[in-house]
Amino acid sequence: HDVLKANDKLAARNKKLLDKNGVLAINFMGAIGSGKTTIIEKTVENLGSKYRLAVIAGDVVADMDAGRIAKLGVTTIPVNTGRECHLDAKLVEKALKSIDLKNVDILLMENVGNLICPADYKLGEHLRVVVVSVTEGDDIVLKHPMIFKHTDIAIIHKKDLAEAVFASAEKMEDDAKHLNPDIPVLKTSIHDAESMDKWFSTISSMADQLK
Amino acid sequence: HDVLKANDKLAARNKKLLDKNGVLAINFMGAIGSGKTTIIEKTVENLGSKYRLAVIAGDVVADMDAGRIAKLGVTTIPVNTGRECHLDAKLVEKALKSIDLKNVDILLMENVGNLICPADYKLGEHLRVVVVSVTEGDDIVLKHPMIFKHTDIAIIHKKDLAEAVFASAEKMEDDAKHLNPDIPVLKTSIHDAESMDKWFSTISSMADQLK
Ligand SMILES: Nc1nc2c(ncn2[C@@H]2O[C@H](COP(=O)(O)OP(=O)(O)OP(=O)(O)O)[C@@H](O)[C@H]2O)c(=O)[nH]1
Ligand SMILES: Nc1nc2c(ncn2[C@@H]2O[C@H](COP(=O)(O)OP(=O)(O)OP(=O)(O)O)[C@@H](O)[C@H]2O)c(=O)[nH]1
Ligand SMILES: [Mg+2]
Ligand SMILES: [Mg+2]
Ligand SMILES: [Zn+2]
Ligand SMILES: [Zn+2]
Repeated sequence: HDVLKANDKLAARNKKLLDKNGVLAINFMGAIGSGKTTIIEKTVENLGSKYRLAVIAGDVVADMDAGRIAKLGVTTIPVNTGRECHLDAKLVEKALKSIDLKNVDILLMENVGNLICPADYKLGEHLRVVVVSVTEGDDIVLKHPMIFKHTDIAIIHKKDLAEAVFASAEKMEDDAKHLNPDIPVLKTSIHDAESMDKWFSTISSMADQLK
Repeated sequence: HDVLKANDKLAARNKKLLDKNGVLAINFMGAIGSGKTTIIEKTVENLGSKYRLAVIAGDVVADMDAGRIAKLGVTTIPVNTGRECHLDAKLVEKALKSIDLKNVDILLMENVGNLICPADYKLGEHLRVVVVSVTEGDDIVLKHPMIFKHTDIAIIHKKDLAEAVFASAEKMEDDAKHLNPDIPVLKTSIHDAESMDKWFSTISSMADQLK
């Protein structure tokens, strides 16, 4: 598929540029409203003193997520995808031009909410994270096998609300582990500090290993 | 755009076939896990005695939603979209072949969870419904103006959980009304029977008017 091939080439170029500058890039994919921006906010707050961070915040229109994240004092580049339902390497290439990469350790990229297309569009990232939340229903993992098979970390978020939507976070965790036995699968909630710490330590140890 | 033009042509053919058989077709779009299947289930239970119903249940893979709906005893055709992130007129044309249309009053079609592409892909429907839930965050409406501008009914669902996710269902309702002043905007929850009745009466009066 020509479009995908062209995107792969551009993604490889982005990755080369990131590697040249020693930047670890993370692609945050997930369902609409699953908690991607919230998790990025918490990550900036927690890791921001130990690592130099930058963020690319993708949204269909406007720059609401970029605005939220920028409030934390971190370099944040807003990107609009418009009618496209996924970030692509070309949009990321353009955003990278606005970042002083040699002074960045970790680049967090928030993809638009979509569990289908982002699986096929590489951005030049080193790590892929998929975020789904229990409020989408606990069949959400089995319903989207492709994206779970092609990710490096799976996060089952908003676990505090599982009972309220008749969902089992444990079932979602099991489903993800069956689809992809090699990856960490985390169950998180902003109300459970320990669960967030587990995410911070997972991502920082992966960051330290890859750098 | 050739693909969209070809889809429009096929959608027009589907609509002609539905009109010939006196079938009112509804396209249920919305975010992943927003409550589309739940609302369709409730609609089947409530309207199933007054109208002859049929359902086309779209899912990326497998037939989980079709299975849920079929349990209610209604004709349910499962459709897989695979790597495509929206139902299209071709998939619907194929599904219609399995339905005895002359004996159907209302056809409910569940689109895959996506707030971007379904706006562009007509299926041959008479009515479009967009379902989002408060658990996606109350910025979700403003973030997806296109789909709200091109819908006939907007549903803000799971309103019982608004406080738990720091969201305002009223803000979401206002945002939808500003984007599209001409359409009914409903706030619903399975725990508020009156809110569901409002949906049932909205859709049945629209059904009676269009028939
Ligand atoms: N109860 C609860 N609510 C949460 C949690 N994390 C986030 N939320 C709420 O979930 C909603 C969506 O959070 P966001 O961070 O905006 O999600 P997102 O994935 O970035 O959304 P999009 O970028 O629009 O796809 C907001 O209303 C948050 O307040 C959690 O752990 N528990
Ligand atoms: N608290 C609460 N939970 C609800 C409500 N409606 C649905 N749910 C829950 O929300 C989750 C998703 O519901 P579904 O009906 O499967 O949503 P959907 O839009 O069909 O999901 P997909 O087809 O997978 O995109 C399930 O866990 C339901 O139990 C509601 O009004 N309140
Ligand atoms: Mg976000
Ligand atoms: Mg469904
Ligand atoms: Zn797509
Ligand atoms: Zn799409």
